[in-house]
Amino acid sequence: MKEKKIKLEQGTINKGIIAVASGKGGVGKSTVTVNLATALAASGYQVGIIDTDVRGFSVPRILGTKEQPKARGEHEIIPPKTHGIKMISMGSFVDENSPIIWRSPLLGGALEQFFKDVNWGELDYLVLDLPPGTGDMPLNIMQKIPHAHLLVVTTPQITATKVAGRIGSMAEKMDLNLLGVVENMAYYQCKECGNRDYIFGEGGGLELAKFMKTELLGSLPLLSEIRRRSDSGSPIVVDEPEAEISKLFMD
Amino acid sequence: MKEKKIKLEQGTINKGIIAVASGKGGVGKSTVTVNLATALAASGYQVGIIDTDVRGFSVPRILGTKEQPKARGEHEIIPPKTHGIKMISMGSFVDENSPIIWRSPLLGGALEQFFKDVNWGELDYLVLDLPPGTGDMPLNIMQKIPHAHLLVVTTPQITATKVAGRIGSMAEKMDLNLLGVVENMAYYQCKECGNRDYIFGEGGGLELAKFMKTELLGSLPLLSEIRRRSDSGSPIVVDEPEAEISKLFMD
Ligand SMILES: Nc1ncnc2c1ncn2[C@@H]1O[C@H](COP(=O)(O)OP(=O)(O)O)[C@@H](O)[C@H]1O
Ligand SMILES: Nc1ncnc2c1ncn2[C@@H]1O[C@H](COP(=O)(O)OP(=O)(O)O)[C@@H](O)[C@H]1O
Ligand SMILES: [Zn+2]
Repeated sequence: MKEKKIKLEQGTINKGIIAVASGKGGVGKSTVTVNLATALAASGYQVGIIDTDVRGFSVPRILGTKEQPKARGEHEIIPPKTHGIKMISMGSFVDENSPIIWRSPLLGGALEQFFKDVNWGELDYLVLDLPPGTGDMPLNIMQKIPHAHLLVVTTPQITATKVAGRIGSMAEKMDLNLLGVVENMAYYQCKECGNRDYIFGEGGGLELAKFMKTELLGSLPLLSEIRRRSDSGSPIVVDEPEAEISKLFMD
Repeated sequence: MKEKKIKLEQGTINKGIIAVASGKGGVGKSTVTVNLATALAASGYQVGIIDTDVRGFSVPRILGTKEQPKARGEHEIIPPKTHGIKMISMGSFVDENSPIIWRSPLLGGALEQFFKDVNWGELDYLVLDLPPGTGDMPLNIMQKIPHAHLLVVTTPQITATKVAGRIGSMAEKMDLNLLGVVENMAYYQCKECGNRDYIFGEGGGLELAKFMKTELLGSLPLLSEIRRRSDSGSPIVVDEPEAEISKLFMD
């Protein structure tokens, strides 16, 4: 990853911004965002997350963040820190029961505020969880972070990869640097007898990476442990760094 | 199901309209829509489907429909028939590459046209695949079909059921009749050793049905056969009516 230092109003990002996108909802984009961030933090980096997924602010739940951000003055927001990661979610500023239609116009202004008013301090990486899909929302956000690296999460089905491919061509138009593709729910491995079943098909991740002229960074299995930890707010990388799945996130 | 005969411009619906909704994308709503319709057709009923899911018109692919609707005059559209099911998709009137934002305003007018200008003939059931979520789109459609029965598809995770619960309260406000809940991807059963793994958790479907004061109609397993058949356009109920999964749809 080409490193580029970015100076913020209240802090710096020493290595870069990683924006995590997906073609459809429900492919595990937020799960990958949080586990990637915790893997980076476990390797000793200073990491921040911004949750801009207006369809469902699930980053705070998956990361296990209970505190709200605190305001020190009019233009200084202190982000809560969980498992060594500073995190700000649109969800702390928007009512989760408000219709989605109201949430997206707020997003543009809120994002600028998160870069200016949040006291991020010294960060190595800032990870952004983008809204799902290829509509105007993720596009508007990508335009505000021209220097970001893009990570695309997909599941193996043809339809998930076709839609995610549109993200790739969007990124090309805007000259964002494509980091690679993560294929999630790639297969299921039985705990009892070790049999592997490619439930959602095989090879979709690799096909998408080739189509987008980038690399397949890894394939994650469908694992009840991942879902259980997401629901309880303790990402798998934190508790079991040795587990096979954590290694995949660490690479 | 309370039966109600509905007179259309070009046909009648003898038993009723079933609208299939879901709180989030990717839970298998379109897959359940098509398999429910094919199960009804296999039991000898005359069935039609309208695909209004503007986020991705996947009903034609899952049903295996290759033909386009034909126009006989300005106000007579003949729907293509596949596996004995007449089907009209918004996808045949809207370019799949157009941004989603443009698709929803068209939906209202198109739906009225589908009821007036399509020559449905004698139908027992009309099944509608709604757009996912609890935003304005599915709401606007539900308002146009006040006499419909609502089927809610969810996966077992807490978040999927929480969002789907919002659909239930929407339906109550609009006096739609709740048919029940279908829990999809409820568990994975290993083909080799029979071990069951509740990957996405247990009991979410039942909890949602209780919350919405309705019934859990069935729990479908995560099965690669279902995905493979959806990708190849031959719904499982058509080829293997005896399979356990088909029986679940038939009930
Ligand atoms: N590899 C995996 N194995 C098992 N469950 C997963 C996996 N990845 C994601 N999940 C579960 O799938 C659901 C959707 O994941 P989420 O990250 O919220 O998706 P998205 O952000 O793409 O909408 C969550 O319940 C999550 O716990
Ligand atoms: N019970 C199931 N087992 C295996 N795959 C499934 C099952 N239900 C749906 N799928 C697959 O999951 C993906 C999402 O299903 P789809 O019906 O398109 O969801 P939605 O309409 O809710 O967005 C598709 O690739 C489909 O083939
Ligand atoms: Zn097994």
